[in-house]
Amino acid sequence: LARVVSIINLKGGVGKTTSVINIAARVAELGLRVLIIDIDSQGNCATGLGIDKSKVENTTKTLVLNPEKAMSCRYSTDIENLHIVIGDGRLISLEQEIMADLGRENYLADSLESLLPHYDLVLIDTPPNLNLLSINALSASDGVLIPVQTEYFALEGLAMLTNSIKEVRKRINPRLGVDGIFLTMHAPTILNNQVAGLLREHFWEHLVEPPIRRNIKLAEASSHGQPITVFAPKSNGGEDYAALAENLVARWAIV
Amino acid sequence: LARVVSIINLKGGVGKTTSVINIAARVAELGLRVLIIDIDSQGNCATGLGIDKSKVENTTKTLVLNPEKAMSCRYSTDIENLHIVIGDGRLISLEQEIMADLGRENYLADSLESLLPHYDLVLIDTPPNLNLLSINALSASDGVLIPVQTEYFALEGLAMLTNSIKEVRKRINPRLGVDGIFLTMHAPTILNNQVAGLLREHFWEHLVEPPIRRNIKLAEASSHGQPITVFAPKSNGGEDYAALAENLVARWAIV
Ligand SMILES: Nc1ncnc2c1ncn2[C@@H]1O[C@H](COP(=O)(O)OP(=O)(O)OP(=O)(O)O)[C@@H](O)[C@H]1O
Ligand SMILES: Nc1ncnc2c1ncn2[C@@H]1O[C@H](COP(=O)(O)OP(=O)(O)OP(=O)(O)O)[C@@H](O)[C@H]1O
Ligand SMILES: [Mg+2]
Ligand SMILES: [Mg+2]
Repeated sequence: LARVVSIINLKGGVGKTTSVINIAARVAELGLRVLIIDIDSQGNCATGLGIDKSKVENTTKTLVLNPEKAMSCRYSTDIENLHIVIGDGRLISLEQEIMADLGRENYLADSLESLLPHYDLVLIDTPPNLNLLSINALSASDGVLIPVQTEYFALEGLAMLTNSIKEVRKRINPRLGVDGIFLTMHAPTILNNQVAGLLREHFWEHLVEPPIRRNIKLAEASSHGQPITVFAPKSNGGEDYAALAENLVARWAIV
Repeated sequence: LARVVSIINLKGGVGKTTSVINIAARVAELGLRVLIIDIDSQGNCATGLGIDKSKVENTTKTLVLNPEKAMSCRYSTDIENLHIVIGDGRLISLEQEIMADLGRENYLADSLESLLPHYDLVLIDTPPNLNLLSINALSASDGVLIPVQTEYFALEGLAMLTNSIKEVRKRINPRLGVDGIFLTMHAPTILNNQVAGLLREHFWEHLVEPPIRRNIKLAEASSHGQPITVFAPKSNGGEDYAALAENLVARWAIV
């Protein structure tokens, strides 16, 4: 059965979507079957993989409300072994629709059940806020991955996030672990190195190397609708995400 | 009476907080009385201005729920003419507390009334999602400012945002205008220039110059708890935000 992992950080713009796309692509390249689920209404995962959202009929909203349709919510990508369930603006109204339901936190976990046998890894991209859909993602997950930009504001939200994860583990999903914290958009500046030092000191047991260096090729890849493994595998971004993904696979011990 | 302006973009990490702090600081330096209101539970505005949130008693939550305490929710900063109402984790529960109330969208507008005579400009920092507090900000505002990072993912959310603004204007606040769209984290790369070109083409009537160039001094300033006007006024970031703020003051014709 697939391991389900949410990539989450309440701070905006730290590289959650970029990480989901590029870790998933590298793990798929290694021959493992990967499914991305985008629960962010911005739906950037589809864009970053070159998929036209307006042509897609079933989305994450379909998956959450209709578990029997789960298999037909998956779309293939240009990457072998990599499928995606696409997020879009329809997710905005979903939260209000299920807010009063019994077991509202477990919709996604229930819908995922029929998909897990078909994959080795499920990666969930989340929005920069802890809404009911993010809680659904945490409730359905075995672990979380936390990308942290090596800047000051990004440090601030980390304590709030780890408290929220503990809360979800206590009240909804006892198996939820922290699979790793990794550094993103890291440049060799004094500030970035200072913050990296602080993170290594406080979170050393969770830190997964290497840091993802700031690299314009990663932003360019997204604008071309390709993961970095296809667009520029030999770039800094390509090499960093390949090494990170391989370290994660070893941690997950997926064989 | 003060002009109330919300800085908003549903995309995370595009420079909303950095812009609130640095525009406010420059406008205050010009002698105008400015109030920042932080409705983002991350509370990065206080950090970026060197204020220790744990020592603060009244916050934005206090302001929203107790209009009679409005005057004592303001805190001074190291910048003359610049005050702030501080956001923090207590805002997370606020949304649920007022969700079922009559006129729930107008709490902030009602609380601000007694403060407006004391200021020329009120800038509201918002979180990267359209929650009830963001709606409160839009309902209380005369205009919005939209920072846009010159990258592909940032383009995507823009259409959704302008639709939401139109919706708020139609159903809650007819006076809500778009005071400006400006470019942030702009580097002289092919990608950034391409996206800037697209933005100039589609939004030329709203675009306020100059673009804010990517400049590590802006991130460093925040880690020192100072606006760029104090930390490094002669840096690219200092000059860009000074020019942008002056162009905005001219647009707002605040005298
Ligand atoms: N290592 C990197 N080097 C350079 N640019 C990067 C890097 N990682 C991400 N980016 C770019 O930075 C921007 C923010 O990244 P991304 O959108 O992945 O963050 P996010 O956390 O998913 O944002 P949100 O909070 O809005 O969901 C994007 O334009 C992306 O292309
Ligand atoms: N022009 C710039 N050049 C370099 N770094 C910048 C610039 N503007 C902002 N930053 C840095 O980029 C990061 C994101 O900026 P900021 O936190 O202001 O964005 P935001 O839109 O408020 O994020 P959120 O969506 O989480 O509220 C911060 O670490 C900030 O210091
Ligand atoms: Mg994202
Ligand atoms: Mg912010």
